[in-house]
Amino acid sequence: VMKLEKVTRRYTMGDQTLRALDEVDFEAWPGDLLAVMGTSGSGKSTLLNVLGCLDRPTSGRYLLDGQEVSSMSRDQLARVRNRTIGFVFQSFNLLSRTSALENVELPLLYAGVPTAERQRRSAEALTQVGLRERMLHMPNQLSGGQQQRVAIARAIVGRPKVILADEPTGNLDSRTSVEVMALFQRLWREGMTVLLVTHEPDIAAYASRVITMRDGKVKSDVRQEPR
Amino acid sequence: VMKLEKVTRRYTMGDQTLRALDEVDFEAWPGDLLAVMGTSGSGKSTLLNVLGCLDRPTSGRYLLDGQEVSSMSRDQLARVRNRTIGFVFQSFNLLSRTSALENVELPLLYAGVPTAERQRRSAEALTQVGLRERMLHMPNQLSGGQQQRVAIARAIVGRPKVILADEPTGNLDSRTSVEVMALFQRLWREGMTVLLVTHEPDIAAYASRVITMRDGKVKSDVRQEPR
Ligand SMILES: Nc1ncnc2c1ncn2[C@@H]1O[C@H](COP(=O)(O)OP(=O)(O)OP(=O)(O)O)[C@@H](O)[C@H]1O
Ligand SMILES: Nc1ncnc2c1ncn2[C@@H]1O[C@H](COP(=O)(O)OP(=O)(O)OP(=O)(O)O)[C@@H](O)[C@H]1O
Ligand SMILES: [Mg+2]
Ligand SMILES: [Mg+2]
Repeated sequence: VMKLEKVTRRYTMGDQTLRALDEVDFEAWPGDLLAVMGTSGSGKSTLLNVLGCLDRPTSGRYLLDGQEVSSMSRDQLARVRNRTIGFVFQSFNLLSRTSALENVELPLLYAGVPTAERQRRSAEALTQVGLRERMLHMPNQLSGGQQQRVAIARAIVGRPKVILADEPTGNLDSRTSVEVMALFQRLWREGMTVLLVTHEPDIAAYASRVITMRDGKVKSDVRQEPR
Repeated sequence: VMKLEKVTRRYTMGDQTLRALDEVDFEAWPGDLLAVMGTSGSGKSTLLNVLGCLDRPTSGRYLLDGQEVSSMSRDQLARVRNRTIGFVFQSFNLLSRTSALENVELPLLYAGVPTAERQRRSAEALTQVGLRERMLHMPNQLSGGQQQRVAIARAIVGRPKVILADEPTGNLDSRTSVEVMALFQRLWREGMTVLLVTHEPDIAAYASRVITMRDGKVKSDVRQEPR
């Protein structure tokens, strides 16, 4: 469903060049529940951003559902991203002046879903992440872990084909993390492909496949029995 | 060194009242390396914000070094905070238009430290968190875990008496987390009091004391042999 061929993402700062991704060959299959691990700065977020069409490779090809992403128009890309991909950002990226519920409604608003259905589905997504009691709070009236869960609810509400989650349990206690991983596993069994960046082995244990990155390269790629 | 007496922090939203802290009696001693654990929304960040003078209790008393904080003037409070406390925020709070180095220099700038010494000490703090190669990067040119480490460097550069760290390893892989905890332990043995919020038992294992919060209350308080 997602294929990177010799993808490099270079950053140039003055006379220095940094390869956040270095000639990466990578393929994600429908039905993957994939954990991406690796040290701080190894390129995990960059990988996810390229897969999520939020960043373009400096060289190499990215094929999404068989179609080359660099050949799509901006409109096409925006539509594909909204319909196909749900993204949980490492720093949440919530709109600070709208409530948790309104933040979650955003993808459905773009997709033209009618108001009643939009609100019902958003309330449901927030309930699934344990935030029924906090739906009308603004982001600055929420704890760090609650903001993270609003970001997760927003990523899943549109029932996308693929969920890309960057450290979705980074601010969550063990019990809440287990609830979120159970939710991701349930969505996965219902047919969603899930890629999540995590630095915690206990969380990676829920995945069916684990890749490890270092210095912009994929160092290992292992299938396993999910927890 | 820090004492909360029957401290409550209430939030009122319409006709609802939420107690983020609920009649908390708490004391931190010089020489503590304290881990604060608890579920998402249990009040950990609120506790740290009150201890760090970034938030005021709705009722109860806060004594910092024997002095009642509510009786201090705004200037006094700002000076105490700058000189005594180093704070690592759950969401980093870096200035986006200045480099990593300049972000770390900020507490020393407020304290009137001369330029050469300020830059030397800031470069040293960044080296201690493994970011020597990234000193001149802007925050948006850094990975999540690198931004977190800039926030840590900024909190320790002023050699404060107390470090309050809210999930300092939340975005760090295991190896980098171990390096950060070794750094905190080294500062602790040099005489700093360290309070850190964490949801990871492996990180709490480095502490000499662990408190657990739930629904705005301190549920348990246990001394242990640090890892
Ligand atoms: N401005 C506010 N208005 C209303 N409620 C608030 C406000 N700020 C925080 N809260 C609530 O106070 C409670 C405690 O928040 P706090 O940030 O201290 O939790 P926490 O233990 O740090 O959680 P986490 O582990 O998710 O970071 C939460 O339930 C939150 O919704
Ligand atoms: N705009 C930029 N300019 C220069 N370098 C950048 C830029 N953005 C990212 N980098 C560098 O690219 C590397 C990879 O970053 P990335 O965010 O993908 O790491 P990561 O694996 O997600 O790390 P973490 O676990 O800390 O979140 C880092 O070393 C970072 O400093
Ligand atoms: Mg990252
Ligand atoms: Mg918090």
